[in-house]
Amino acid sequence: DFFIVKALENGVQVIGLTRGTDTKFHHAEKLDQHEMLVVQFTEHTSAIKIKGKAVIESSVGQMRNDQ
Amino acid sequence: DFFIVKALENGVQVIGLTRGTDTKFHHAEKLDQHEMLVVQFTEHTSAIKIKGKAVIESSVGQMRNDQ
Amino acid sequence: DFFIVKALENGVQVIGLTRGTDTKFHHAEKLDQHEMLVVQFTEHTSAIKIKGKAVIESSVGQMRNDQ
Amino acid sequence: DFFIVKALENGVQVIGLTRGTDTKFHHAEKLDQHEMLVVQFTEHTSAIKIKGKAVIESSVGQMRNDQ
Amino acid sequence: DFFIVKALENGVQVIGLTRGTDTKFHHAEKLDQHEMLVVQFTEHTSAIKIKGKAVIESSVGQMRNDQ
Amino acid sequence: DFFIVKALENGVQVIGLTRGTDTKFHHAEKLDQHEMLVVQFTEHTSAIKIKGKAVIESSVGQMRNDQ
Amino acid sequence: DFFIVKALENGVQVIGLTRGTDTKFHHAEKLDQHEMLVVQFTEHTSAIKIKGKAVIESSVGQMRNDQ
Amino acid sequence: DFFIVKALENGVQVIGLTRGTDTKFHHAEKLDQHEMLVVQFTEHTSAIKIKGKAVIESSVGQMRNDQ
Amino acid sequence: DFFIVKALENGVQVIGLTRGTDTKFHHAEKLDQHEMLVVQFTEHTSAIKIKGKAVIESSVGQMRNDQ
Amino acid sequence: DFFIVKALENGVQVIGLTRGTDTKFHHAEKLDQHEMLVVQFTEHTSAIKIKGKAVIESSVGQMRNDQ
Amino acid sequence: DFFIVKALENGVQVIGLTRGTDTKFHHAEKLDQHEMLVVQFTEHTSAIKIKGKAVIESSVGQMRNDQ
Ligand SMILES: N[C@@H](Cc1c[nH]c2ccccc12)C(=O)O
Ligand SMILES: N[C@@H](Cc1c[nH]c2ccccc12)C(=O)O
Ligand SMILES: N[C@@H](Cc1c[nH]c2ccccc12)C(=O)O
Ligand SMILES: N[C@@H](Cc1c[nH]c2ccccc12)C(=O)O
Ligand SMILES: N[C@@H](Cc1c[nH]c2ccccc12)C(=O)O
Ligand SMILES: N[C@@H](Cc1c[nH]c2ccccc12)C(=O)O
Ligand SMILES: N[C@@H](Cc1c[nH]c2ccccc12)C(=O)O
Ligand SMILES: N[C@@H](Cc1c[nH]c2ccccc12)C(=O)O
Ligand SMILES: N[C@@H](Cc1c[nH]c2ccccc12)C(=O)O
Ligand SMILES: N[C@@H](Cc1c[nH]c2ccccc12)C(=O)O
Ligand SMILES: N[C@@H](Cc1c[nH]c2ccccc12)C(=O)O
Repeated sequence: DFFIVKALENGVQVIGLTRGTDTKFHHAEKLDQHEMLVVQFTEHTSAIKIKGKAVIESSVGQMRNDQ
Repeated sequence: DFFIVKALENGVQVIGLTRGTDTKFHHAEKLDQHEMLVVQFTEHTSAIKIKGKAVIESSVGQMRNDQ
Repeated sequence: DFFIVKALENGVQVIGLTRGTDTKFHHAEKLDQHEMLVVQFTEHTSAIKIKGKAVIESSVGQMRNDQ
Repeated sequence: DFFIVKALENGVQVIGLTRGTDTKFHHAEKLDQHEMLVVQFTEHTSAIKIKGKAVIESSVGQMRNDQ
Repeated sequence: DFFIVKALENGVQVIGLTRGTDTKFHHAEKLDQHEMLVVQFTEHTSAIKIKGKAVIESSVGQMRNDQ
Repeated sequence: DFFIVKALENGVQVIGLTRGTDTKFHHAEKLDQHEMLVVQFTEHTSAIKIKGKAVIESSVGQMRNDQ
Repeated sequence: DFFIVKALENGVQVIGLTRGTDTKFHHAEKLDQHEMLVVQFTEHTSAIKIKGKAVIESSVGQMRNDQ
Repeated sequence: DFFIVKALENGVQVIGLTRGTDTKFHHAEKLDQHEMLVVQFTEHTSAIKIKGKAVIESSVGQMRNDQ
Repeated sequence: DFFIVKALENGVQVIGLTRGTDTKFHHAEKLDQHEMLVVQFTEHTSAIKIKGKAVIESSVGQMRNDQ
Repeated sequence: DFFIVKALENGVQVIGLTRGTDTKFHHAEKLDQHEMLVVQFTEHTSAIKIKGKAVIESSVGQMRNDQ
Repeated sequence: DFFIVKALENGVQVIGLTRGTDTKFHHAEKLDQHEMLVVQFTEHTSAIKIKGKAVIESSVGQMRNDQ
């Protein structure tokens, strides 16, 4: 399972939350406008938070938050 | 299996319920309006509760509660 | 296998029935109106009962009981 | 494999038949009108009987007996 | 693999035939009109015979014998 | 893999041919008109012959021989 | 993988060719007109020859040789 | 993986090429016009050559060489 | 994974390139016009080159080079 | 899982981020305009960043950032 | 996973990049105009670069760079 995030503004953050009994932030990848990040769920990442204006393209459909 | 939650207001909670004989809350991720959270079912999470106005996009379709 | 339950009124119950030779209630998650619960079948849950007005969205289609 | 049963009247029964060389009733879950039950085939259940007016929603289509 | 049988008259029989070198009847489930039976193929059942007026709903399509 | 056979006349035979180096008839299930038989391929059955007027419904489509 | 052969004339042959370094005929099933044969590929059969007028229905489509 | 070859003329050859470091002809099945041959890829056959006018029906589509 | 190559002229070559750290030609199958070759990827072949006018039919679509 | 990146300008970077507890850049492949790069997720790469004007073609759809 | 590359000009290069912690060029296959190359991802190849005018046909769609 993977999805694509495209930043629609500067300063978008794609944040990985830890897999396991604890749920903490382990990495925040900052994206400038137009940059794209293709991410998987992994052994260490079982939830992913997106802050800032962005478009997500995934197998369950598109989701955008700039409207 | 994963799905995407987009908060339509501030203070939305995405709550993980424990897998196993007991069913308890193990984590509540708070989302401000427009923030998006992509979550999986995991070894520790077998049910997920969403409080507050939000849209869910998943392989079984879209579900929103702001209408 | 998972499905989504959205409560259409207060006091909706999503009840887990035990897997195995016995069939008993092991957990009842109460939902207020508009709250959503995304649930899996698990090692402990092989049947799930929904009491109260709700909409179910699943891979076999939508089922609602408020009509 | 799972399917959804919605009771269209009070007193609907969803009956689990045992897996194995014998075929006996091991559990009958009673549903009041509008209640919904989502059930799997399991290690103990390889046939399921529905008595009373109900709608079944499954991967092989919908089946209702109230017409 | 499972399918759904709905009885269109009283006295419908859903008969399990044994898996293995021998082919014998091991169980006959009797259905009254409107009753529904959801059945799997199993370790003990590799052929299923339906006597009486009924509708079958399965992944290979619908089959009815009341026309 | 399974398919459904519906007899369109009395005396239809659904014959199991043995799996293995030899190919022999191991069982012939006789169907009266309207009776339906749902059959799998199995450890003992790798070819199935149908004699008499019948309709077959399977994942590769419908086949009938009464035209 | 299986397919269905329907004989459009008497004397149709469905011939199993051996799997392995050698390719020989191990069985020829004769079909009278209208008879149907549903066959799998197996441990012993990796090619199947059809002589005479027949229709094949399979997951890759229909093939007939009577036109 | 299997496909169907139908000969459109006499003398069509369906030739199996060996799997492994070497690529040699191990078997040539001759087909008369209208004969059909259903073939798999196998432990010994990883390429198949068709000489003469024929139609191939496979999961990747139809291919014919008589036009 | 397999695909079909049909030669549109004489002298078409279907060339197998070796799997592994080295990439060399291990076999070139020559096709005359209209001849068809159905080929798999294998333990020894992880890239396949086609020289000359031909049509490829595969699960990712058709590709021809004679236009 | 793989996807295709096509550079729409010179100097596009396709950057591999490490799999594991740490998330660092392990490789940046530079693309000139029109060059195409087809990339997989791997044991070492669980997130991939694209800087510069480019088009991504993947199983979850197309994503471009030049509009 | 495989895809097809067709060269639209002479001198097209299909370059294999190494799988593992390092990302280096291990092979460049040169294609003349109209030549086609069908390539897999492999144990040694986890990224593939295409230089020059070409068309890619893959399960995620077509991508060309000659417009
Ligand atoms: N640590 C949690 C992270 C998580 C995944 N899905 C969730 C849903 C809700 C809350 C937390 C989570 C887990 O692996 O299970
Ligand atoms: N602890 C429960 C959580 C759960 C999953 N699905 C459910 C459905 C209903 C009630 C509880 C649950 C379990 O793992 O099984
Ligand atoms: N304990 C039962 C629960 C159950 C699942 N499916 C059912 C259908 C009917 C009645 C009970 C059930 C079991 O695991 O098998
Ligand atoms: N005990 C039977 C139950 C059953 C499943 N499918 C059936 C079909 C017909 C009759 C009985 C059955 C079995 O496990 O096989
Ligand atoms: N005992 C047989 C039952 C059977 C399955 N499919 C059949 C088709 C024809 C006749 C008998 C059968 C077997 O397991 O193989
Ligand atoms: N005994 C044969 C039966 C068979 C299966 N498919 C066939 C096709 C043709 C002739 C015979 C067969 C086998 O298991 O292989
Ligand atoms: N004995 C051969 C039979 C065969 C299968 N597919 C073929 C294609 C061509 C010629 C022969 C064959 C084998 O198992 O491989
Ligand atoms: N012996 C070769 C046969 C082969 C399969 N696919 C090919 C493509 C091109 C040339 C030869 C082949 C192999 O098993 O790999
Ligand atoms: N020997 C190479 C062949 C190869 C496969 N895919 C490629 C792509 C580009 C260049 C070479 C290749 C390998 O197995 O990996
Ligand atoms: N090192 C991280 C990389 C990563 C994958 N998906 C992510 C999503 C968000 C942030 C980081 C990541 C991991 O393997 O899990
Ligand atoms: N050596 C890298 C090659 C690679 C695959 N996907 C990539 C994406 C970006 C950069 C490099 C790569 C790896 O196997 O992981």
